[in-house]
Amino acid sequence: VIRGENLVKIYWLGENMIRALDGVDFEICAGEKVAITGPSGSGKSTLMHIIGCLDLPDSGRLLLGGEDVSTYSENRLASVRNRRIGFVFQSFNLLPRLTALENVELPLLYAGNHDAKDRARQALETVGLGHRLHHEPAQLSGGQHQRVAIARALVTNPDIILADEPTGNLDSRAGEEVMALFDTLNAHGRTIVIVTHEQLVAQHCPRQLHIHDGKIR
Amino acid sequence: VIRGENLVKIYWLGENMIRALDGVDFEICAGEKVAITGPSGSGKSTLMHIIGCLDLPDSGRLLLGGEDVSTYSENRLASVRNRRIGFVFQSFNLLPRLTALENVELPLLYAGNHDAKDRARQALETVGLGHRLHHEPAQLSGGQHQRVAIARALVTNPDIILADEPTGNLDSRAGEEVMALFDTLNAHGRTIVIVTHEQLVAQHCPRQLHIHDGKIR
Ligand SMILES: Nc1ncnc2c1ncn2[C@@H]1O[C@H](COP(=O)(O)OP(=O)(O)OP(=O)(O)O)[C@@H](O)[C@H]1O
Ligand SMILES: Nc1ncnc2c1ncn2[C@@H]1O[C@H](COP(=O)(O)OP(=O)(O)OP(=O)(O)O)[C@@H](O)[C@H]1O
Ligand SMILES: [Mg+2]
Ligand SMILES: [Mg+2]
Repeated sequence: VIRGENLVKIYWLGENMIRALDGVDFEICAGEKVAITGPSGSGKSTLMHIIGCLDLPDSGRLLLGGEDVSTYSENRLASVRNRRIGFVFQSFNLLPRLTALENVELPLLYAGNHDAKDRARQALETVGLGHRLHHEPAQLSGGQHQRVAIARALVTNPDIILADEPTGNLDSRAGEEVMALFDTLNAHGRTIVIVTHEQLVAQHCPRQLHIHDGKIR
Repeated sequence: VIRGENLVKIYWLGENMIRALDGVDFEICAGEKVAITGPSGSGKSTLMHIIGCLDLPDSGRLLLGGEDVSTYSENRLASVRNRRIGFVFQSFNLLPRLTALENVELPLLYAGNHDAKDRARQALETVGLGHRLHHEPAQLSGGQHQRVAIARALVTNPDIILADEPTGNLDSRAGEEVMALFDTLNAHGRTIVIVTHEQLVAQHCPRQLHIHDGKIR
């Protein structure tokens, strides 16, 4: 369902050319659970942003369900991002002036849901934050931020879950609960892609893609 | 050298009272290496901010070298923070409009150093970022952010290093390099306090303080 063909992403800093992705090919089938591993700075987040339709490659193609997403209109891309994909960002990206509940509600409001508040509350209870609904990000611990970001990614019940280091700020028990949650979703047919630095999380996935200097090895 | 006596920290949200620290007593000797562990939301970062003189307890005392820091003037507190303590924040807290080099240079400029740029460059090379000196935070990966935050905490050569989850975004190799760096500093007499969710990091420390619901157990 997700296919990358010769993806290239280049950043320029003055005269320096940085090949964040240097020709990446891969295929992920519907319902798979895949881990992406690799050293810091190797291109994992860059790849996730392209798969998540948040960024375009400089060359190469990304295909979702066989269709080249670079042919999509801006509206169709936004709809894919909002309804088909749930993205857990490495740095969470919560809106600082909204409470946890309002942050998680937001994707449902965009999608036009009428029961957004109830579903958002449920998602936060699932990650153990039922007692923190009305806290703003500045009033939450690091691991609580991370769990709000996870709840927000899952609340729209997306087909594809992209999680960029979802357990980095969680103690082992909270981390296991999150992995169990992903397992349940995977058992229901959701496609799960997890970038992780944790061996236990990576080994938990049937398949692993290793990235090094912008290439898959 | 660091002593906490019955530290209490309370947050109010409307009528809800949150006991982030609920009477914490502990002592850390000069030159020790101590890990602080505990579930997400248990009060670890709150405790670190009080130890680092970034925050005051609501009751109880923090003593550095036997002196109650609540008796210090604002100037003396700032001087302690700048020269005696190096703090690695859980969410890095880099200044977004400065490059990596400028971010790391900043504490040295405050302290009046004339060789700030050279020392900052060296600190960044030590954490493997010699090739990223002129990138701003938005142009760095998550683990690169974390390593800039570590370099900044160490560049003033502080007596006390407080690291709040310093390896959460690092692959195992980069994480080991950071722990080796802390070991070297500890061998030279620096006091090291590390909040961590990683078992391997915690077991690496001769002593561990476990926090649960704002109390040490
Ligand atoms: N400004 C605030 N207002 C209200 N509650 C707060 C505030 N800051 C922190 N808290 C609460 O205090 C508790 C302790 O927070 P703290 O950041 O110390 O946890 P932690 O142990 O560092 O967690 P983590 O491992 O997730 O980083 C949390 O439950 C958090 O929700
Ligand atoms: N806007 C940018 N401008 C210049 N270089 C960039 C930019 N964004 C990312 N980079 C560089 O691209 C490389 C890949 O970044 P990316 O965030 O994908 O790494 P990563 O594998 O996710 O790392 P980590 O494990 O540390 O999160 C890094 O070396 C980074 O410095
Ligand atoms: Mg990353
Ligand atoms: Mg914390």
